[in-house]
Amino acid sequence: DAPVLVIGLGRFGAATAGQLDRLGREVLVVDDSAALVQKWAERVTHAVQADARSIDALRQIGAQDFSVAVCAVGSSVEASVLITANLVDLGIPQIWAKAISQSHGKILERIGANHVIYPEAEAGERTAHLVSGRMLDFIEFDDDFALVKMYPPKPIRGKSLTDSGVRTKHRITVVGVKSPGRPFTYATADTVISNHDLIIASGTEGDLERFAALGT
Amino acid sequence: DAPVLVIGLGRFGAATAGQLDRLGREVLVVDDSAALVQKWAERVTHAVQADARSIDALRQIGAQDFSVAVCAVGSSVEASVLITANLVDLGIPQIWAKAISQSHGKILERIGANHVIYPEAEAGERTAHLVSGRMLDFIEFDDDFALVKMYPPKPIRGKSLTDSGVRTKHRITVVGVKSPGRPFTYATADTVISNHDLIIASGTEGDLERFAALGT
Ligand SMILES: Nc1ncnc2c1ncn2[C@@H]1O[C@H](COP(=O)(O)OP(=O)(O)OP(=O)(O)O)[C@@H](O)[C@H]1O
Ligand SMILES: Nc1ncnc2c1ncn2[C@@H]1O[C@H](COP(=O)(O)OP(=O)(O)OP(=O)(O)O)[C@@H](O)[C@H]1O
Repeated sequence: DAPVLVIGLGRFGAATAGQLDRLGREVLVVDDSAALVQKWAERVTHAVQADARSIDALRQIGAQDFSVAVCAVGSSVEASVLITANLVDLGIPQIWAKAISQSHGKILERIGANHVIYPEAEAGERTAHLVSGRMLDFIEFDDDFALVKMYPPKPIRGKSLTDSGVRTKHRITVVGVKSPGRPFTYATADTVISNHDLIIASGTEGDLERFAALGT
Repeated sequence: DAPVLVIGLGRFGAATAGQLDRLGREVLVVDDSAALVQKWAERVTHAVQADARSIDALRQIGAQDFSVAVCAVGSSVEASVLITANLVDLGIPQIWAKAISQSHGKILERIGANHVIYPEAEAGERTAHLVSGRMLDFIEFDDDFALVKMYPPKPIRGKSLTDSGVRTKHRITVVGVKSPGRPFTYATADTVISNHDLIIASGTEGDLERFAALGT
């Protein structure tokens, strides 16, 4: 519930600030572009113009009082590293920073960013799973646990989950079902999947890819 | 299993092409920068230099034979629209395109992109959920179904899931548990969560936010 400091109103920073605001959090956004600050003045708790590479400028706006900060300045490695170093020197306990490459991210971690985000790389990896055409969404939570929203493969349609052997044969758990016009419902052993449904399925990445390809 | 055409080797395009290659898919990457094409020549099936705004250049490299294409040229709305229009005119059935704003994305949809991706916006929305400090990952699959990897809130630790009333009181389903040094395991009614575990929980966005804040 603590207020969040967001530096940089590019696409990623703007989306972060906007969503925080929608979640009811207080947000102070900082950008060195007066035009952007002006545009955001009414949308969040506070919008301030400053060059975040200057630690004094950050102190003047009270940055040291924040417990969470997001450095959303990506395209200049130098600027993002300087800004992140300032946030560390100001003693902010939780620092999130955007990186545009693995090596950029490693530098940010070394200088004290607790969490590094790679928006384009993560989206690219997700998209690669989706272009096979069968999955509508994909996320990997852990090395051995991924979740997929997909059309049910032919072999499991029109039967209960137990009868189609989803878990016993394919090592997949159908978590839930989304039938058209009805809200999401959790699946049970007797749930029958039709070809109008979307399913949310979990398993390892490999098992999910094979499952999605069944019957093709 | 059809080969994929990826246009643009920026961060998003490169991540998509790289992951497709890792998934064993054939990838043809196109970029108008000779340096980038050179760098990718050994990493994917084929890398070709071309200005994708020219439909003839695309025909010369056989773009019309692809059933899936990804336009990963984001920063110039004009270029991305021209390239996407070419992909549509070439009759490619599945076109994914990166957009840098809602209005950009709407234009791409109108001219025929089947799927529009907003990498920075999606990452920003996810990050906003994560900066509350309690969630380690978050994804919204549907209006009423989201999934979170998180530390278990105090009130549910040291008890079975049934005893802590996770579903009856909080409308949350604990899908699985990740204990340190052990693989992910699916949760059952008798699973007891300790404070060393990470849990993967599902529910609505609102219920998950409240659940994550329990005991704080
Ligand atoms: N030193 C700085 N102090 C404050 N704001 C800055 C500074 N440098 C850049 N910015 C702002 O940060 C924002 C994002 O910067 P930039 O475009 O470099 O990042 P990006 O990672 O490419 O963004 P996107 O999220 O759009 O991909 C811009 O609005 C810019 O004005
Ligand atoms: N007309 C074109 N034909 C082929 N490739 C192009 C064309 N225009 C741009 N590109 C390439 O596409 C890549 C990505 O372009 P750009 O940097 O504009 O997109 P971006 O959305 O900002 O990328 P990122 O994914 O890094 O955020 C660059 O490598 C560029 O050389």
